[in-house]
Amino acid sequence: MIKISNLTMVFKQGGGSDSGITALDRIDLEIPTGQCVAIVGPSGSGKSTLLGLIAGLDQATSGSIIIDDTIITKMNEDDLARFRRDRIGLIFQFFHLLPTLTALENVLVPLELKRERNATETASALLKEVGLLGREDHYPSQLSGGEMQRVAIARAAITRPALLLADEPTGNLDTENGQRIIDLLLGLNRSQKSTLILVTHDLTLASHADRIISLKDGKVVKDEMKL
Amino acid sequence: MIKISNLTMVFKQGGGSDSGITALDRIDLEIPTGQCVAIVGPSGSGKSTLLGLIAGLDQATSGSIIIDDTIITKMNEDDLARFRRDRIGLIFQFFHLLPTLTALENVLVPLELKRERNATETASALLKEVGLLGREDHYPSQLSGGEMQRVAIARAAITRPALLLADEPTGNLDTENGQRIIDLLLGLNRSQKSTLILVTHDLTLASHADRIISLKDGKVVKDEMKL
Ligand SMILES: Nc1ncnc2c1ncn2[C@@H]1O[C@H](COP(=O)(O)OP(=O)(O)OP(=O)(O)O)[C@@H](O)[C@H]1O
Ligand SMILES: Nc1ncnc2c1ncn2[C@@H]1O[C@H](COP(=O)(O)OP(=O)(O)OP(=O)(O)O)[C@@H](O)[C@H]1O
Ligand SMILES: [Mg+2]
Ligand SMILES: [Mg+2]
Repeated sequence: MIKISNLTMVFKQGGGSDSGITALDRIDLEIPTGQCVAIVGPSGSGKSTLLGLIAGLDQATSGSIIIDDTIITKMNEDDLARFRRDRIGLIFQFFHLLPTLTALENVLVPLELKRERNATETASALLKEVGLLGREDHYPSQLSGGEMQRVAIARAAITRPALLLADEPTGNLDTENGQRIIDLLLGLNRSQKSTLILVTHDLTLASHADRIISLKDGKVVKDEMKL
Repeated sequence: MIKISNLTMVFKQGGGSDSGITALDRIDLEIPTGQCVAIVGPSGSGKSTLLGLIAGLDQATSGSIIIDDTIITKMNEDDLARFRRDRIGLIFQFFHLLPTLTALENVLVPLELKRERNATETASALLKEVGLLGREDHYPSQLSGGEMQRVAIARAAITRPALLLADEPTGNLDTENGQRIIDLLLGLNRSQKSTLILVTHDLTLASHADRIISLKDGKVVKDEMKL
């Protein structure tokens, strides 16, 4: 269960003036374990900011986030890093692959942090599943945009995390590759009971979620369960 | 008129082995001045590679590209840089904004290279047109994904280039902002007679083009004029 209460994020105004930008405005949300949620909304509405706070990558201005019994908003950086390593898979809007590691090595990073055996076979199989057979030894600079995106997806999925946070996971993919990713993510949700939070502009992806939350100007303006 | 003949791009295999990756395989295409063309195809099919060669950013393995009477594939780097500055607007798949310049300053760069007067008013008006009023003074790190994308679009459009090359220009945008961008780009095509080449996975955007070229494994597999 993810419990978000009165969550607010104010950035100092870009130009250095005193007024702030309220990227999130007193958000209240409860997401039951194992739910698949799509978060949609206009560009700039606060989606990536919300995901970053849930992952503990940023510090909220006020409010709280509790994941199961852990108060994310009260943890220090080391504990947050450990929590993420053990429980969260993250797909960033712009991937954040390590440029000095190959596709395979990038996917292996979370498994090595968790010291899993047979890591290489697991990573190769997952790269094949996302259609990257033949690209394992490429560095990010030798991959297309959608190939980099798929490496980022494989890296987040490989530990079968209890909570997967995905920011625009199909943004650089054609319909067919996008569907492969949808199947992979939904598969995690059903077989692993992973909680999935998918930020997306892709209405096909959103249509597969159990619930669609719409943001606008940092607020929740709609919250619909699929019937 | 863009005339592409027998264009081939082979990358050395990612892993350093001797076999190469044929990202483009003997492409022949003619694009009349003022046409609006969508280039579609699966992830990894060669779209960004093709755009990079047309822009003279990379060197083809073989074949030729002629834009009006200029043989792009025979030019040196300085001449290519000047040609791009004077005639081409480029929207990269991952934007390539300068991190140390604000949104407004990023948009101004092409105008300053061309020494235009009233540059600041033109840039501000264009940022407003893409919905970025209030974000002019933000640095790229202070912008959302779709906001950065729109800065990149404004930067490419500001010189009203004779040839605009756009790689996934709506990839990080919701429907409404995406439509604003479609209107802007089509407006350039109609009023400026700019030739537009739009690489995209967005079928809505592609549907507005005069012609849709489909790539697969580095080859043109379909080339359809809209009726
Ligand atoms: N460091 C920052 N300083 C100032 N403003 C910021 C900063 N980071 C983000 N913002 C602003 O906060 C708002 C929300 O940003 P966020 O990245 O969450 O949007 P988003 O919904 O993910 O948008 P997109 O769909 O374009 O990716 C944006 O309007 C952005 O300009
Ligand atoms: N420097 C490189 N070395 C080796 N292979 C490369 C290199 N750059 C690109 N490739 C390969 O060339 C192919 C075409 O890449 P390109 O970026 O043109 O694809 P794309 O159609 O733009 O894909 P996407 O829709 O994912 O952006 C890809 O399979 C990619 O792995
Ligand atoms: Mg975002
Ligand atoms: Mg590409």
